[in-house]
Amino acid sequence: KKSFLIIGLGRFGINVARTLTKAGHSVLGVDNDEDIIQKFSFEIDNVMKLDATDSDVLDTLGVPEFEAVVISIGEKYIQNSILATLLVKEKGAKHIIAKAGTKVQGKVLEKVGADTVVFPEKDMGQRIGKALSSSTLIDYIELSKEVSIIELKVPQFMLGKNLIELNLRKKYAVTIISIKDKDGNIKTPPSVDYKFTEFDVLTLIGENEQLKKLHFIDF
Amino acid sequence: KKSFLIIGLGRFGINVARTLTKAGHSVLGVDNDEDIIQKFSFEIDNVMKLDATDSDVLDTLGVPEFEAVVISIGEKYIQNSILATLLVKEKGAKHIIAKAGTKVQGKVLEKVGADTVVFPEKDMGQRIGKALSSSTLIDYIELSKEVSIIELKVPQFMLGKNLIELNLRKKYAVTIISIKDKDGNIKTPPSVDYKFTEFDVLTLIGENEQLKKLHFIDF
Ligand SMILES: Nc1ncnc2c1ncn2[C@@H]1O[C@H](COP(=O)(O)OP(=O)(O)OP(=O)(O)O)[C@@H](O)[C@H]1O
Ligand SMILES: Nc1ncnc2c1ncn2[C@@H]1O[C@H](COP(=O)(O)OP(=O)(O)OP(=O)(O)O)[C@@H](O)[C@H]1O
Repeated sequence: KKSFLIIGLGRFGINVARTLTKAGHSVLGVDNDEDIIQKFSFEIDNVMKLDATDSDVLDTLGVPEFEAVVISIGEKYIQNSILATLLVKEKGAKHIIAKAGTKVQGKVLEKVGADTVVFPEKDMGQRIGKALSSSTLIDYIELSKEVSIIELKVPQFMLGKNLIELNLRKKYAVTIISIKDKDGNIKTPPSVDYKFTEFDVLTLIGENEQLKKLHFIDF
Repeated sequence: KKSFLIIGLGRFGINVARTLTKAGHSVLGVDNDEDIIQKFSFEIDNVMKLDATDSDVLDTLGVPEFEAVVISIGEKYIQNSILATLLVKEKGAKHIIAKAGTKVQGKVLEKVGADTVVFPEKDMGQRIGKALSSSTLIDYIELSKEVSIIELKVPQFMLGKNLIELNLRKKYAVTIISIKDKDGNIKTPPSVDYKFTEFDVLTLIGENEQLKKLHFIDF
């Protein structure tokens, strides 16, 4: 059982807090908005109204004892987000995760001490943009700059064939991880003699260059 | 080349617009905030200041001609988000994606016509919460209620062994999709005689029940 400090209880922050609470960890959620504190006081075991840019107040929290500190103050209060990150870093936070809206804000947060910066709206915006851009792509997750996991509607050329005949792994180093049929049943790992059918949805992994060659993605 | 209508150019909306623009599609971005329109007028081919809750104005856009309409008005203007969705549905939008902050808002948006609802901050908050909750889990993506793809630090019991010896697929129906070594190089598919080493990061897929049995996840 670990303990976590969540600074800023917007949508992102409260969902980190809820998830950790559900997993049985101890959570201290802080926010300087009284209404927000009232709203979540029954849900999160410890909530406290405080201004996270107040160095003295932060001293009372025992920052180094938390497994991690999550700064989830949004762009509306960008200076608060930056100052709070700087302060908890100074006070010895073991691990800092900060939420940012723009790349620029993210760079500043890293400079002042954030170990990890997340971009919830930017990430989701890109995933949706990519899925909309292709008529077959459903979802797309970057594992690294070169490798992605994608979910897509079974391409025309695969219909009626099985993995042995298609030989995707040898030809393109693309691996089908799972197949979801039209009723939503997921088969993983897929069997090599299964013949692909219309309405199958595939989850597969491969290098972006190879995925482009196969027209699975176009970006 | 397709065309898309993005209503509301907050962080989520602008990133959908940018991603589609990069992929070569035609984008019309609308917002009723003049500053926002000015800010993005050079970046997105078509931007227009308008109130998306004004039915007559929406009539001038040719809503049914867009491949999809994305409603990315946030919780701050929740009634606008709901009314804009209702209106574009009435005007024959082919496909509507709407952003929501809470489950409740998401349900209402579905009722008034959204085909897909996304929760950027909630999703990311849960992913971060889950990664923080486990000392080995790095990332976690739900493919369905029963199946997840997870990224985790190589567990103790796998060190020095290879996939043939571990037999994870036969025993637990868990498939290792890729292995990232400490220099960030990704090997996919992993070779079956590779002996797992400290600092390896694994991406694997399996049923949540099995992942729990292996203590890969604890939720
Ligand atoms: N100095 C501060 N100390 C503590 N909490 C703060 C401070 N400044 C802002 N906050 C809180 O941070 C929370 C999140 O900020 P805001 O609502 O701007 O972010 P957001 O980007 O809309 O968040 P989300 O997208 O996660 O909903 C707010 O509840 C706000 O009260
Ligand atoms: N009736 C409307 N017509 C057009 N645009 C609108 C309307 N109401 C709100 N908007 C715009 O929607 C945009 C996004 O709304 P808001 O900033 O509340 O969302 P948000 O949740 O903070 O967004 P994000 O998290 O994506 O940054 C704003 O730029 C706002 O001007």
